[in-house]
Amino acid sequence: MGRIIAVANQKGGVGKTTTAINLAASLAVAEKKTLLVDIDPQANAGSGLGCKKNEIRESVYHALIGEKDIKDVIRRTELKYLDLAPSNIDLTGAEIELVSAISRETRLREAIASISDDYDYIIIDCPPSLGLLTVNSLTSADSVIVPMQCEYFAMEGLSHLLNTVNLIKKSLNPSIKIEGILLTMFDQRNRLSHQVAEDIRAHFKEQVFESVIPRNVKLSECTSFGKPILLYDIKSRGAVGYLDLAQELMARH
Amino acid sequence: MGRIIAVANQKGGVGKTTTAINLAASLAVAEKKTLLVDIDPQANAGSGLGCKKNEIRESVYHALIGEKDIKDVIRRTELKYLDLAPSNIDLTGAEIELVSAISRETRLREAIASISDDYDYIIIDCPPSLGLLTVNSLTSADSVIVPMQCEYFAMEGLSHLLNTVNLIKKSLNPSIKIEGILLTMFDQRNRLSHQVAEDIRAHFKEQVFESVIPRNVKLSECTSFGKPILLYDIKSRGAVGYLDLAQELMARH
Ligand SMILES: Nc1ncnc2c1ncn2[C@@H]1O[C@H](COP(=O)(O)OP(=O)(O)OP(=O)(O)O)[C@@H](O)[C@H]1O
Ligand SMILES: Nc1ncnc2c1ncn2[C@@H]1O[C@H](COP(=O)(O)OP(=O)(O)OP(=O)(O)O)[C@@H](O)[C@H]1O
Ligand SMILES: [Mg+2]
Ligand SMILES: [Mg+2]
Repeated sequence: MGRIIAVANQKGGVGKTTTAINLAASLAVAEKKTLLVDIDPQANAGSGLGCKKNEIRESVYHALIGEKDIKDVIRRTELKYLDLAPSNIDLTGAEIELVSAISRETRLREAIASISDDYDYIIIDCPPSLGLLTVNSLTSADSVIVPMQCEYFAMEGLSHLLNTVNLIKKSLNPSIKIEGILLTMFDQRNRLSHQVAEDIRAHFKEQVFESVIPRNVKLSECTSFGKPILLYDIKSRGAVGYLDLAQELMARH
Repeated sequence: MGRIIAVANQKGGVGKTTTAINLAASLAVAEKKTLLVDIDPQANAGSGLGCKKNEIRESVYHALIGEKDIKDVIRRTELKYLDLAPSNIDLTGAEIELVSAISRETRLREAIASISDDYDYIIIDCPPSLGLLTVNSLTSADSVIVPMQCEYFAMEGLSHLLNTVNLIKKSLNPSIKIEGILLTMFDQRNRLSHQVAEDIRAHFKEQVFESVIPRNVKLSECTSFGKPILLYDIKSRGAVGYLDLAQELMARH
């Protein structure tokens, strides 16, 4: 049974998609069978792997509303052990469409159940909100990775996200836990980065990953070429950061 | 009748809140009576002006559901000509609560109507989604400012946002127009920044503001002190960028 990990934080632009893509790719090169599920209507995870948005007819949306089996939505990527369940624009309407649907919170869990034994890891990239799409992801997941920028606003919304995880733990998914808080866009030269990182470690102690992702322009550039960082520049600090993270994760499970 | 401007982009972390706070503050020091409306449940605009989240009892939420008049929610700030209508955690539930409510898209417009003559500018900070809170903002606004990071994903979601604006123009708010696309976090040293900025200008021509906001750590630091950049470091490149933007805007209206 593969481990299902949601990458979530309602704060925008903190590196959720960059983490989901590059963690999944790093697990795949370690020959772990990995599925990346993109449940963000922005569909950035797909495009970061070179998948053109307007090519996607069937997406996670069709699996959520029960029109397709998730097996029919999954596609292969450049990496042998990495598959992708892409998003598309139809997902935007899903939150409003699902509001009055039956078992609206567990649709993704039901969709993934049929394929979870085919993978060692399933990574879910969430949108920047705590709506039904993120709730569905947290209801499906064994654990959640919370990327946090080393910037001021980072700590602001965290209590809200952790409350949501607790609510889900009480009602929909008793086994969910925090896999870890991941410090992203850490800038060595910037005092604020060090200060926020210290605050986060003091507050969350061993819940913070050892691995830290530095601010590294290669992580932006690789996306514009539709490649994960390890296929673009494996020696870059960004690539090393995510390979470290994958190692840290594999050592636990 | 004050000009109502929404700051919107469903892509997360592009500088919506930083733009809303610092544009509003720059207009206020030019002695334009300005109201900053925070309709993002993350309530970052309030905290960027030193307003503690847990102090807010009445927020924009109570004006949206009709429990309070927006006048009772508005509070003063450190700047004489800048008022704030703060957000709080109650707003998170608003999207689901409003789905089946009457006139769910025009609640904010109705709430603002009673005070719009008291201000020269009303700036609305939107959440990173195209849900009912952003739809309410676009339905209330005369125009919309779209902050765009000079990064790869920036262009990805833009067509989706522009489609939403057009839909609103056809049905709910015929007079809305694009005030401008604002290039944010522009990094002089970074090739990708220049490339994306060129692409955006080639594509959107005169719809792109002349003013460009540079990547400037002071814009992050000032937030941790609860001050707009011009009260934190008026000589910084970040402050100059937003003062330029305010000038450009005032020259038009
Ligand atoms: N470590 C890093 N160094 C430099 N740039 C980064 C890094 N991580 C992410 N970025 C860039 O920052 C921007 C935001 O990252 P990303 O899109 O992964 O965040 P997100 O949390 O998924 O955003 P959203 O909230 O919109 O889903 C992107 O342009 C990305 O290329
Ligand atoms: N020009 C800039 N230079 C450096 N840092 C910036 C700049 N503009 C914004 N930031 C920082 O980048 C982060 C994202 O900015 P901000 O919160 O304003 O974006 P947003 O679009 O409002 O995010 P969300 O989608 O979560 O609402 C913040 O930590 C902010 O301090
Ligand atoms: Mg993302
Ligand atoms: Mg914001």
